[in-house]
Formats: sequence, C-alpha cells, structure tokens
Amino acid sequence: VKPAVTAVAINRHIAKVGLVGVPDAPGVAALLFSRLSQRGINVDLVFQALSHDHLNDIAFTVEDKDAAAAEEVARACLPDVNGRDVVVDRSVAKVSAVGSGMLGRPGVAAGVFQALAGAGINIQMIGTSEVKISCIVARDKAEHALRRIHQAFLLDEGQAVIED
Amino acid sequence: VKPAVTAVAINRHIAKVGLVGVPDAPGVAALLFSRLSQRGINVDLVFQALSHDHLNDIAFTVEDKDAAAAEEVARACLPDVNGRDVVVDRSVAKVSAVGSGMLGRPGVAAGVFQALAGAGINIQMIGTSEVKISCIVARDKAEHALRRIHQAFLLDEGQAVIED
Ligand SMILES: C[C@@H](O)[C@H](N)C(=O)O
Ligand SMILES: C[C@@H](O)[C@H](N)C(=O)O
Repeated sequence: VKPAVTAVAINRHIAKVGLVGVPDAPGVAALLFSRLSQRGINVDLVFQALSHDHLNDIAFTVEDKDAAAAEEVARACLPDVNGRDVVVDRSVAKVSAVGSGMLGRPGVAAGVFQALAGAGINIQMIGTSEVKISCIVARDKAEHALRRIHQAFLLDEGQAVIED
Repeated sequence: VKPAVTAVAINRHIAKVGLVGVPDAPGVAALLFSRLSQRGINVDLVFQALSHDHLNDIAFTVEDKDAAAAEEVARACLPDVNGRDVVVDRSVAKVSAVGSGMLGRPGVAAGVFQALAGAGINIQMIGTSEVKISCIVARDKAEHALRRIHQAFLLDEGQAVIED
C-alpha cells in the first residue's frame, strides 16, 4: 500500500493577508487578484470558505518580501469592493503534507490535523488538493509541526523539508 | 511560453458541508475529519480561511452520495466542539482550472476569477494549489463557467472536461 504522506515541508517566509467582510458577489475576487497581479505580486495560496449574510473573507499568502505591497493593494481595494477591513499576519508559516490521492483516502487529513492538535498547534487556515494538505500555523510552531507530521507518518530524514 | 491554464474541469456531483462558528483552537479540525474518516467518507477539498473572535468555519466538499452521512457527522460533532451550526448545499459544483506553476504566475488566478465574474457567476469558495485553482459555484452555473474559462484561456475541445 502506497504511503499516504510521502513528504512534509514548511515555508516560514510567507505572510497572510486577508480582505475581510467583502460582498459575496461576482467580481470581488477578480478585482483583488487583478490588482495584485498588476503589481507583480505572486500569490502563493488563496483561502475562501463560507459566506454569511452575503459577506465573505478572501485570504491569501504571499512571500514575506511582497507582504507590504500586498497589504497596500488589499487596502486600496477596500473602498472599491465595499469591504470592511484588511488583516495581515507576517508571523505565519505554511506546513504542507504531500502525498498521492490523499483526499480520496479518508484519514490522511485527520492524521495531519491530529499530529498538529496533539502538540497544541492551532491550524489558522487550511487548503488542500489531491496531493497536498497545507496548514497555515504560527511561524514559531512550524518546526514542531514538521516534526509531528514526520513522526506521525513515519517519514525519513529526506522527507521532512524546510523549504524556506 | 508554457500556457498558464492547460485544462478546465467541472464536477457537478459534489456537495458543500460546513461547520460554522467553531472554536479556533487545536483539535477541532482533527475531531471533525477523524469522525468523517471513521465513517468512510471521502473528503474532496477542505476550505478554512480567517478566524474572527477566536471562531472559524471549516467547510469541505464530498461526493453527492456521501452528503447525507457527512451532514450527520458534522451535526454530531457540533456539541463536542462547541460549534454553532452546520450548513449544507447540495446544489454546488467545482470548477477547476489546471495549469503549471499557476500561482507563481500573477494574473492566472485573476484571469480565472474574471472569466467567472464577467458572466455574473458568484465564486462561493476558493481553493488553490500550484497546479490547480478550484472554485465552488452554483451547480446551474457550472457549464457556463466551463465555457467562460475555456474561452478566456483559448483552450481546445479536449481541454474542457465535464468530470461528473
Ligand atoms: C467573495 C468573492 O469571492 C465573490 N464571491 C466573488 O465571486 O468574487
Ligand atoms: C478551526 C480549526 O481548524 C482549529 N483552528 C484547529 O486547529 O483545529
């Protein structure tokens, strides 16, 4: 049986930026990401979950070096999309568990989340694909998170990567 | 220059389930996904963005056939995690634009979002990876979304897939 998780990596050079309380209406995401791209800002991951009362948040991660510019762009968008606030956290990290057919295998996500929970590491944001589960955590917890997932999935040295 | 988007696919046999207003504290995601996995439910994508006042939402998608069971599991978790509500929407679809190095290329996400915005298609949730941008939209908009992205990125017939 192919192992569920074949590697875990952390990236401690990312920042979280969020546009809070934007109308859940067509065009809002398009406007934000068009302006980010016009500024040449590379977006790492995008996180948008449930809306409430026709409002939603759009969060994304960028490289540390782009955090100031990304915040400027987000703040400039606020009035144009009638959004409520912008939040920025430059003390985060991305922890990614890589595998194959992960989400088709019940239990892999649970295993990743349990590895972090058991160490008291809070999962701030979650993004997934068929081959990767990414958790945004506090930067000072990232290395511990790496070890926890490494242990939980019995990985060897080369499979736990600090991607900074 | 390698094209940014090489295929677009829709899946109209998925349902959205969300756990609303759960404590943003270690162990909550682990509990939910452990219980889903114990029930043998395959999770497609997981969506968790910004927390507010130490509360967050955790949304995920499952195959239609697992929607009832997933809702049961989520509701059973509510008291154990001190969550506020469960939401379910069985009339959604996933629209995925596939490429390579997508998020390292500013403008690709904007292009996908603009393609949908231009047709008045609301993006309910967003999940990304380096090779895929997935948008959850209303099921009755999915085919139009497929055509819009197909046109926007000049894809040929074989690159626009109905994955149902
Ligand atoms: C919130 C944002 O994603 C909005 N729903 C849009 O479609 O642009
Ligand atoms: C909301 C949920 O993800 C919580 N932060 C946890 O770590 O489990």
